[in-house]
Amino acid sequence: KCKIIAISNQKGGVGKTTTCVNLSAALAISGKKILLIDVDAQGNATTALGLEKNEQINSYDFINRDCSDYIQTNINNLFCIPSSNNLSALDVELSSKDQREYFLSNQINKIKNDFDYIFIDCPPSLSMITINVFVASDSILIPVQCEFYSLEGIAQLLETINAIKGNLNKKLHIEGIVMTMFDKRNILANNVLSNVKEHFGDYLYESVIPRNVRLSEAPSFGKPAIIYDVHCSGSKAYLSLAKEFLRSRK
Amino acid sequence: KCKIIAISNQKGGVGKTTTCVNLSAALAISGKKILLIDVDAQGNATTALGLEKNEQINSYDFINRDCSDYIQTNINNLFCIPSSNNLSALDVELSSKDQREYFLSNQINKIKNDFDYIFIDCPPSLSMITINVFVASDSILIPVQCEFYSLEGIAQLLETINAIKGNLNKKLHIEGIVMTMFDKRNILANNVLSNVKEHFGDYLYESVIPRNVRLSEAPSFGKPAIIYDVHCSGSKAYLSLAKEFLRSRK
Ligand SMILES: Nc1ncnc2c1ncn2[C@@H]1O[C@H](COP(=O)(O)OP(=O)(O)OP(=O)(O)O)[C@@H](O)[C@H]1O
Ligand SMILES: Nc1ncnc2c1ncn2[C@@H]1O[C@H](COP(=O)(O)OP(=O)(O)OP(=O)(O)O)[C@@H](O)[C@H]1O
Ligand SMILES: [Mg+2]
Ligand SMILES: [Mg+2]
Repeated sequence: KCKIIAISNQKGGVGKTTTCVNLSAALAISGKKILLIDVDAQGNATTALGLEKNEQINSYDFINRDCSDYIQTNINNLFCIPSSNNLSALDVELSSKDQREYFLSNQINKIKNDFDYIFIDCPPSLSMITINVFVASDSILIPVQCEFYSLEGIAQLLETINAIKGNLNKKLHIEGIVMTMFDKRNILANNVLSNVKEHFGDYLYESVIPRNVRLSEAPSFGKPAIIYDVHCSGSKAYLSLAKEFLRSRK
Repeated sequence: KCKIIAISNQKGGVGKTTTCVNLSAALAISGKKILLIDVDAQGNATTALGLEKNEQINSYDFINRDCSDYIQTNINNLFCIPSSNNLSALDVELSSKDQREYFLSNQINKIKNDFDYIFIDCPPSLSMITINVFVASDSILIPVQCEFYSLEGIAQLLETINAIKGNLNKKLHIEGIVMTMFDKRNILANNVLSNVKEHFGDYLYESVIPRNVRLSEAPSFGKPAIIYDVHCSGSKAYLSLAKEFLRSRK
């Protein structure tokens, strides 16, 4: 049975795309059949996989035009529905439609049996697109940067998730929280980590993603970091996260 | 005559709030009368100034309820209209209204003569709120993080700005581009900087904001970095940016 997981946090630049791409790739390499859907108009996940935005098969047409195709990436077992610039108009377009929260969910149901997992890379907002994703998903994986502002956003995100769970999608739950860009020499980062452990310890993955420049270099080569440089500290952390993810799924 | 400047970039976590707060504070200390409007539902700028969200005077009521008050911060010459959680519903609410792009601009016109500059901290999206900001503003100051993904977003942002300039706000122009979180030891950061210089050199400020942990510590004390630690490299860079900003205004 396929599980659908949103990678979301309305705080910007916390490592959503980096987590979505590297976790998807790590699971694909371990033999799971994975679909990555990029619903962020920026299209960073699309670029990170070496693909082009605004092609014939894209997530705007997937949601809005009933076109349920996907494409193969150059990584075995990893498929993708790339981004489109049209996504930035989708929020306004959806908000006047009937059943506006269910567009993505209706489409995903047509293809989900082809995969073990579907990961959805979200934009940094709680817009109508993100609501569509929360309604379509089984769970949400939340990257949290080891910074003060990130703490503020978690409570608001959990409130929104509970509201969706109560009204639109009863099965929705938190898959887990992963700390990103951790610099162990930095007191603030350590404070933020212990703060999250204290308040959200039940959800927190043991794998902590370190700040590692190789993770931010990889997208310019159109490859996930675990392919670009499997031995760097960032890749090792994402491989360990993938193992922990599969263990907690049992 | 008051100038209204949006701090915007749809890419998340690039330093919009950090730039908006520190530039506003630096100009206020130099004697200019400044209003900072926080239209991001996350309310990071509100927190950075030691203020609370969802108070009686907030930016949701300012835009949507015709309430044109503002509050004094504990910094001389610096005033604020704090954020509100209600902002996350505003996009959908505005999209069905008549003249939906002009709500903020109509309100700002009532108070703008009280100030030398108004800075607006934007959320990481090109939503209806951001469109309202672009219609209300004279110019846009764009923080760009020294990362590969940031390059991708600039072209899309400039396209949106030109579309607004052509249809809704003829006076809109680029105030400038400021590079943020620059680490001179990092080859990727140097590549991104020279890339932006080559393609957008006319807009690029000479002041480059270095990666400096003191900038990310300051918000937890409710103070701009230039107050929390005026001697750190981050504060010095923002003070130099403020001088450059005033020079280019002449
Ligand atoms: N662990 C890390 N170490 C160093 N750099 C990182 C790390 N994780 C992500 N980055 C870089 O930080 C920036 C932000 O990460 P990313 O784009 O994945 O965040 P995001 O949450 O998807 O952003 P957005 O909110 O814009 O969608 C990117 O330039 C990325 O390459
Ligand atoms: N020059 C810098 N050096 C180190 N850390 C920084 C710097 N500028 C900003 N930061 C930190 O990086 C994170 C992102 O910055 P900030 O929140 O200002 O970006 P933003 O563009 O406003 O994000 P969002 O897209 O969520 O609104 C914050 O935790 C901030 O404290
Ligand atoms: Mg992203
Ligand atoms: Mg911000």
